[in-house]
Amino acid sequence: EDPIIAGVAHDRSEGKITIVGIPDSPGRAAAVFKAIAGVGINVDMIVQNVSAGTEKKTDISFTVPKEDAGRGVEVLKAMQDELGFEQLQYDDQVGKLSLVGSGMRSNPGVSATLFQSLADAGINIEMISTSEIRVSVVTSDDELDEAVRVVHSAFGLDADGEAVVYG
Amino acid sequence: EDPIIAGVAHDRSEGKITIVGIPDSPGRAAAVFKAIAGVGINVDMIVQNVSAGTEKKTDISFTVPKEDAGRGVEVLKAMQDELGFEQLQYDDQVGKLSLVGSGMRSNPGVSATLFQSLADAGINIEMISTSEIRVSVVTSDDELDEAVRVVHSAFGLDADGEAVVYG
Ligand SMILES: C[C@@H](O)[C@H](N)C(=O)O
Ligand SMILES: C[C@@H](O)[C@H](N)C(=O)O
Repeated sequence: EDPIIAGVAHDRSEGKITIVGIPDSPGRAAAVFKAIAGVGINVDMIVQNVSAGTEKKTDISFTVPKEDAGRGVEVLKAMQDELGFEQLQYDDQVGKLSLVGSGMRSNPGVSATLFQSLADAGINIEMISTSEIRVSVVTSDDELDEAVRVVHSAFGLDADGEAVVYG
Repeated sequence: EDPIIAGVAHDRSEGKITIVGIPDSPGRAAAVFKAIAGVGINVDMIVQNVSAGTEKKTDISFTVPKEDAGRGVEVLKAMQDELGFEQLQYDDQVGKLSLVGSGMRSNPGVSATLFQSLADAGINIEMISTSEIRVSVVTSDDELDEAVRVVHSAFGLDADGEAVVYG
């Protein structure tokens, strides 16, 4: 199936909280997001990779509206002993870019092209999270506008071909 | 907006490749996925979290059809010097579960409920990747059927309420 690229969405309204070195054992993610939901904070992106080292610890990053991030950090700090994580990081200079389309799973060249366009512009990819219809990357906020420009150009989209698509 | 839970999708056809300790600098992700695309391997999920430690290294995990994983591992092993990663891991006992719906971003309790249902069953969440319409977790393959059962139950879905939805 040919991929369809609907457009590029971008967002700089979110801050990113990273829980560093949380034990990779059942119940930790639940406790984190129960606490965050419990203080009424909406969560956009959640990314957690495997615990790859010898320590059976991993990191959980998630994004929230900037105006709520302070409360999220406070709630989690107060749970540090209970959750057992090593460190909490907060980044409010977050840019999120999503390539929106379909058929991207069966067209791995699409992700490769996206990543290469950012690489050619010297833009670092801080996080990656994908679905069948959306490849999302997080860059720094101050690189986001350039990122949007180079991605439009790489896919032959015109500069105002923004897709308002959710996925 | 109230969340709508359409159903639960699950998949055990994929293997997971984790590139451990790759330098977090522009061009690395592009090189990885150009190589994978270049040998015609479809990629489903890509997850990369931030480089949180002092070393400016991170991990990139991605899933591919099991029958292609061997080729993917070979291609990346051959690039170890060029890419500069520490280690390659391959896991072919991967279960992927996705809660599919809408409005989940503005209803953080939905993710919390998903994670809690797995925690209560003692099921470890190895990876998390979310979008507005899908919360995906990776568990081990042998816990996947139980995971699907407890998630259906937690959301009051009947056992054959599987959604064939892509997102
Ligand atoms: C790290 C966290 O996701 C843990 N593995 C859990 O199941 O809750
Ligand atoms: C780790 C990898 O994503 C790197 N940050 C890059 O931009 O390619």
